[in-house]
This record gives sequence, structure tokens and C-alpha cells, in this order.
Amino acid sequence: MAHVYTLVNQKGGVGKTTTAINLAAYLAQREQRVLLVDLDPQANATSSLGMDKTKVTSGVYEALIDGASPHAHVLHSPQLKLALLPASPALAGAEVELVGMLARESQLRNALAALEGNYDYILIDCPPSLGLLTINGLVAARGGVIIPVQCEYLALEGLGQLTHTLSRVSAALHPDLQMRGLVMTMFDSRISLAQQVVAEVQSHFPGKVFQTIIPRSVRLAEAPSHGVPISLYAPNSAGAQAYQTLAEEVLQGDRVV
Amino acid sequence: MAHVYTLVNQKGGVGKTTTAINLAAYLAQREQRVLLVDLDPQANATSSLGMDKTKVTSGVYEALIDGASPHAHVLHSPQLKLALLPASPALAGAEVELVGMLARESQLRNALAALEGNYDYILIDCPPSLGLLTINGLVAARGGVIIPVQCEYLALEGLGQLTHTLSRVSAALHPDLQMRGLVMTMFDSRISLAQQVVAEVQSHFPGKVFQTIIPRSVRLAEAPSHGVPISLYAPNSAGAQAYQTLAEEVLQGDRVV
Ligand SMILES: Nc1ncnc2c1ncn2[C@@H]1O[C@H](COP(=O)(O)OP(=O)(O)OP(=O)(O)O)[C@@H](O)[C@H]1O
Ligand SMILES: Nc1ncnc2c1ncn2[C@@H]1O[C@H](COP(=O)(O)OP(=O)(O)OP(=O)(O)O)[C@@H](O)[C@H]1O
Ligand SMILES: [Mg+2]
Ligand SMILES: [Mg+2]
Repeated sequence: MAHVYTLVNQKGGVGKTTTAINLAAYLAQREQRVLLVDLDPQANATSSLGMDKTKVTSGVYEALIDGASPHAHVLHSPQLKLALLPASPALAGAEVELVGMLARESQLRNALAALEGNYDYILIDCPPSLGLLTINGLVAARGGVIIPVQCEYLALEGLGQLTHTLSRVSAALHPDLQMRGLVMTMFDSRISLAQQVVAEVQSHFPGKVFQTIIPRSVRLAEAPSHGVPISLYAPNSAGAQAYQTLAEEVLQGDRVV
Repeated sequence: MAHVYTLVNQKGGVGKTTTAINLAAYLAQREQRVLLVDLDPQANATSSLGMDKTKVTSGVYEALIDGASPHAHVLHSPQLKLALLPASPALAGAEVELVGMLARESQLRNALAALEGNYDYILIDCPPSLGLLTINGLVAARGGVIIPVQCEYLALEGLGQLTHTLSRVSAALHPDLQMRGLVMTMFDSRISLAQQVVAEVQSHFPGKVFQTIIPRSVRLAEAPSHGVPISLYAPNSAGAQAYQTLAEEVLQGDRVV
């Protein structure tokens, strides 16, 4: 069965999409069958893989709202050896539509159940909020959540609210919701605050912080404008090597070597 | 009457809170009576001004949901010469509660109407989403919206969706919703992509982009951990000078000299 990991943090701009895209790319390079699900109406994961989000006619929205089998909406990229369930503009209206639906929190989990046999990893990228789309992402996270944490003060502040939400979702909807790990992102060794934030997160979540720390690297910010992951855009950059190491750490932790 | 400006961008981490805090601080230094409204459940604006968000017992939530006169919930900081309508933990539930209310989109505008006479500027910080809290912020924006745009590719991508939302809100709820201006943030002159993003935004929104460009400056990221705006934390830093210049540009544009 697939490892289903959801990238979540309601703080904006902390590297959720960047981590989803590049972790997916390096897992795929290690011959894993990987599906990336773009659950953010901004559709950043979709466009970071070179798709024109305004031309996407169907995707995760249909799987959530129509209950349609998502097989038909998955896009395959032979070049990247990745599959993508894209976000379309309609997703912006999904949160309001979900409010009145039965079992509204588990629509995504139910939709993905039909796909899990085809993949080794399913990574779900969430929007920066704790609304129904993100809740769907949490309920679908059979393997647990991966929490990108930017090495800055305001990102640290939001972790309390996030863990509170995780325990509420676990109590009400998904009893064995795990925390697969926290990934420190945009680390700049010249900034003392960054080192303090890393130490603080490690002390709050002992044993849960991935050893791999993602450095701030301009190549990572450039890659989306070229529509490819860092593994193709700048494979020798510090950002690429960090995500490759992170993928190894995930595989080892999952005993897939 | 007060100039009511709302800081909005559904892309996360682009500098909405940083711009709201520091623009407010420099407008106050120029003897303007300023109120900052924290409409984000993350309460980053509240904590960046040194308040413990878990100890806030009432604030913008009460004004939105109870219709209570917000006078009683405004906190004053004589040191900063600023007033703050803080976010409390209850705000996280406000979006769902607003859904069923009459005139749900104009609760904030109605609440602030009672306060406008006491201030020259009211700045509203929004969460990174286009839900009912942000819509309330847009409907309340009598002076218009200020859009922070991070000088990176993914932030550029989201502007189309934002302008679409602005025109829908304008058509349905707030006919003369203006775009007061776009502020380019976290500009790093060493990065060619940053310069391209600035040029792209200036060509898409001619005459609407503030001339002041906010540089990436680590002092700006450190200030929130000290609970003060940049004007007190590091007044001689490049970030401080940029926000001071932005405040001048806003005052000149508003013919307040
Ligand atoms: N390690 C890094 N070094 C430099 N830039 C980075 C890094 N990681 C991400 N970025 C850039 O920072 C910005 C924010 O990252 P990203 O969009 O992945 O965050 P996010 O959490 O998905 O944002 P949102 O909350 O809007 O969904 C993007 O412009 C991205 O290209
Ligand atoms: N010009 C700048 N230079 C360096 N760091 C900055 C700058 N502006 C903001 N930051 C830092 O970048 C991060 C994101 O900024 P901020 O929190 O203000 O964005 P936001 O748009 O309010 O985020 P959210 O979408 O989560 O509300 C914060 O850690 C902040 O301290
Ligand atoms: Mg994202
Ligand atoms: Mg903010």
C-alpha cells in the first residue's frame, strides 16, 4: 500500500509546495511510483511542474466534489516519472461546496483509496489554512503529515496552533494520524535566529525533526519558473542535494532501501 | 475620515504582516493616529507587537461575531503610539460562524464604522486565503487594498487569481473597491528573477506599483521575535528605511504632508 503523506502548515510561504515537488521528484528518481496531489487552489504544485493551471479541465476538484474516480484526472509526466492530480480553478470554490456534503472531511481519502494500489508514495500539497481542504488532506494522510517549518520566528509561532488542530482531527476523524516529521526549510547559517529556531523545534519535537535541513537556495525559487523540479533544473545546487538527502532519509525511515 | 487600507494576498509568506506592522509604525511616527486590525487567526500582527496571543481575551472576533462595539477591545501602546484590534484564538472559528450570518461579508466594515472618527489610518492584516475573513477585510477597505508581492515567481503567479477576486467583490459587495497599490517585498538585487518579477508587475499594473521597493533584510525577520516594529528594533537597517520611505509615499499619495 502507498505511503500517503500530507504536507501541512497554515503559516504561509514556508516551503510546502517546494518540499512536495522536490521530495516527489527524488523519490521518483529512486524508482518509486509517486503521485503528487495539488490540494491548493493557488495550484502552485501544478504550475511548478510546467502545467498551465488555467487549461486544467479536471483534477482533484472532481475527485472531491463529484466523487468521480480520480484515475481519469491524473496527469502523467514520463520525463519526470511522476503522476499529478492537478488543481483547477474550480478548486477555489470547493471549500464552500464541501461544507454541506455528507462525510465532507473524508472525500479525498475515499477518492484516493481507488488509486493507492498504483503508487508507492502519494504526497498531498495543502493551502496555507486549516479549512476543509486541509482537513481533507489530514484525513487522507494514512502515512502521516510532513510539516515544513521555515527557519524564522513567525513560522515557529504557528506550530502550537497546528499541533492543536492535528490532535482535534485525530480525535474526531483519524485516530492514528501520525507526525511523520518536521522539515526545517530556508535555513541560512549566517542568521543566528535560524539556528535558534532549529534548536527550538528540535527540543519541542524530539526525534521528529528530519536530520536533513533544507538551506535557502535561490535555485529552488527559480525552478518553478522553468516548470521543473530542482532535480532537473539545478541538480548540483545545495537545494537539490538537500532534497535528495531528504528523500533518502524518508526511504530509510520507511525501510524502503 | 480614516484611510482604511487592507493588506491582502492569498499567497502565503509574501510580507502582509511585516508590511502592516511596519507601515503602521512609520505612519504613527509621522503623527498619524493609526489602528492596526489583525484579521488573521495566526495572530502574527498581534504577537509581532509583543502581545501574547493566548492571553488576548477579546478582539476582532467579538467585533465580527457579537457585533460588539470594538472600542472596548482595542489595545493601546503608548510606546509605539499605535492602537491594535488583536486576534484571539477564537478567530480560528470565525469563518465557519460567519457563513450563516446575515450580511456576513460586511460585519467588519460595520464594526469599524464606529471607530473611524478616532483614527487617520486603519490597516487590516489578512490571512493567506480568500475566505470570509479576507472578504470582510476587502469590504471594509474604504481606502482600497495594498497588495504585498514577494519578488519571486510563485508570488507573481497568484496575482491573476487575486485581481479576479477583487473584481468579484467589487461587483457584488463594494463598488468602489480601489487598488491603493502593490508593494514589492523581499527584493534581492543579486537575483535576476527578482528584477524580472518587479518589471513584470510594473508592466501588468502600470502606475499602481509603489516606487519604494522593500529589500530582503534579516532585521525585518528578527524584529517580531523582539515584539517591536523595525522602527524600534533596527531603525538604521535597509528594511527600516524602506518602510519609512513607503510611509512617506503613502502620505504623499493621500495628500497628507
Ligand atoms: N529552500 C528555499 N530556498 C529559497 N527559496 C525557497 C526555498 N523553499 C521555497 N522557496 C521559495 O519561497 C517561496 C515560498 O515557498 P513555497 O511556495 O513552496 O511555500 P508554501 O508553504 O507552499 O507557500 P503557500 O503557503 O503560499 O502555499 C517560493 O517563492 C519558493 O520558490
Ligand atoms: N523584507 C523582508 N526581508 C526579510 N524577511 C522578511 C521580509 N518581509 C518579511 N520577512 C519575513 O518573511 C516571513 C514572511 O513574512 P510575513 O509573515 O510578513 O508574510 P505574510 O504574507 O504575512 O505571511 P502569511 O501568509 O503567513 O500571513 C516572516 O518570517 C517575516 O519575518
Ligand atoms: Mg504552497
Ligand atoms: Mg501574515
